[in-house]
Amino acid sequence: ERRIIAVANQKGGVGKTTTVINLGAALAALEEPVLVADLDPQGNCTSGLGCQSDGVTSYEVLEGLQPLAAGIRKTRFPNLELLPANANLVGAEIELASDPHRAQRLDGALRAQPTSHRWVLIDCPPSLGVLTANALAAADGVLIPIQCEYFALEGVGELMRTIERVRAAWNPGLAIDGVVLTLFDERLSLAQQVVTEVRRFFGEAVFATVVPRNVRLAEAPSFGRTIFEHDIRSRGARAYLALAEELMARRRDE
Amino acid sequence: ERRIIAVANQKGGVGKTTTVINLGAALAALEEPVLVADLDPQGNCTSGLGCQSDGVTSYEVLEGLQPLAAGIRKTRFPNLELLPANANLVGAEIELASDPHRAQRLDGALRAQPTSHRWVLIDCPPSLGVLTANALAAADGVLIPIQCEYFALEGVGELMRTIERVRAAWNPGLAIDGVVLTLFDERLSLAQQVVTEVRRFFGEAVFATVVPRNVRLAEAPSFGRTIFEHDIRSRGARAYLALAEELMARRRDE
Ligand SMILES: Nc1ncnc2c1ncn2[C@@H]1O[C@H](COP(=O)(O)OP(=O)(O)OP(=O)(O)O)[C@@H](O)[C@H]1O
Ligand SMILES: Nc1ncnc2c1ncn2[C@@H]1O[C@H](COP(=O)(O)OP(=O)(O)OP(=O)(O)O)[C@@H](O)[C@H]1O
Ligand SMILES: [Mg+2]
Ligand SMILES: [Mg+2]
Repeated sequence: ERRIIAVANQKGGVGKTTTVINLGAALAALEEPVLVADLDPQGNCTSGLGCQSDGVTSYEVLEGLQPLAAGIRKTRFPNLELLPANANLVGAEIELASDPHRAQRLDGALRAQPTSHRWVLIDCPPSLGVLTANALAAADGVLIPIQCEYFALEGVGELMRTIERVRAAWNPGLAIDGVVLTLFDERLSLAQQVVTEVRRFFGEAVFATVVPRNVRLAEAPSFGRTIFEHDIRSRGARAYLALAEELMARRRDE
Repeated sequence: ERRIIAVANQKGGVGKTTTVINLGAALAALEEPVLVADLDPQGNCTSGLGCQSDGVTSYEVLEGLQPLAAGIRKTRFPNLELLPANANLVGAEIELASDPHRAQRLDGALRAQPTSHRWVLIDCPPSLGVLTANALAAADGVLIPIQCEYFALEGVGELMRTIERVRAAWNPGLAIDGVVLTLFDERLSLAQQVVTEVRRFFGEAVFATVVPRNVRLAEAPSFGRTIFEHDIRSRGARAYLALAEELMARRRDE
């Protein structure tokens, strides 16, 4: 059975893409088949995995021009497939604006196409528009990366309200699969305060694993590599492996 | 005379808000009156300057419910005023979607209201929707913060195409006032490559000043302080002061 997780936070640069790529790669390395769905017009997931974004992408799937299967492609990593994205997705926000079912396009495409993946990780853009709405409407759960810096807490209330709206309108079963603290920099006195405050707000939902700020994670995508290829001994690699194991354990416990 | 600058880049977390707050504060410290206009529904500029976001905000001004003057408020910093933002702005994207003149709302409000500011710095959200279109249509120039990391270069082409579209549709005189390299981390071998590549792509437009990754800059907004209040001896403070002087020199040379 497949679990669909939207990795979302409208705050920019908090590690959504880095989490989708490396959590996806960790799950794949642990023999769990993963589909990464790139729903960000910037296509950072697509390029970060070293893939091209020509041919059928998430744009054609959202617009109903192609079935999901036509867009799914293999990556060089075993157990890891990708639905790529490119800048055409910017058009979807405008083109779908008048369609009352605009937020249910991805959900329809995923329901119509059973696949053998155990996990589907959807990378969202830094906004709460129609693309993120599609991801939340299609998802079983949301994973919220929160950067351990000041502005990181500002948007969380807005994100929670959006999740409520999506539950009310399209997806009553949408769960919070977890909150992952990212870009933790121990030199920043503020970072620990953010960790404490986030744990107070979200409680048990916050993963024990905290992803440190780690230079290796910033370098890896420029080579189209996951952190495991780039530097498996790094703190970044260990953190995403631990996060994958925690996510799998939470699923077993259900 | 007033110069209106949109600080824009759809890539998230590249230092747009940090640049608007601290470049604004540096210009104000150099006796140049500044208006900061927050056009991001996250309202990070508003909270980073220690201001509230109740009452009249950029939402009411864009919707034509209130004139610009009603939204402008003093901050505790001399020569620095603010048009605040809050999450109501999310509504503007949807409410204005059917208005053919949706992108010219801010321009209209600014033209209708001469002010004594020498600079207007507009903080944009991490997207290329109607809010950023309003900023670009109203601006004399664009300042593009680019983070010295891999994904930072990915979206630049898309941003340039958007600027072209805005020039063709609404604002033929829109200039590139400059590109500022931010979050430069000398431990990251990639950072220097990004600097070289950005200088090759943008040439003279790139400011000589490169803003280093500096813990003090990340701490300042949690106290509602500018970098100059928080730690005036820091590398972050020196960088934004140098950037302000460079921007002023470019304006004199015109
Ligand atoms: N733990 C980390 N350590 C060091 N660098 C990181 C880490 N996580 C992310 N980064 C870097 O920070 C930048 C932002 O990360 P990323 O692109 O994953 O964020 P995002 O939330 O997907 O951004 P956007 O909002 O634009 O989609 C990237 O340059 C990335 O390489
Ligand atoms: N030079 C710097 N050194 C250290 N931290 C920085 C620097 N510039 C920005 N930051 C921190 O990085 C994070 C992202 O910066 P900021 O919020 O200014 O980016 P942004 O482009 O405005 O983000 P968004 O796309 O969400 O609007 C913030 O936590 C900020 O404090
Ligand atoms: Mg991303
Ligand atoms: Mg910002």
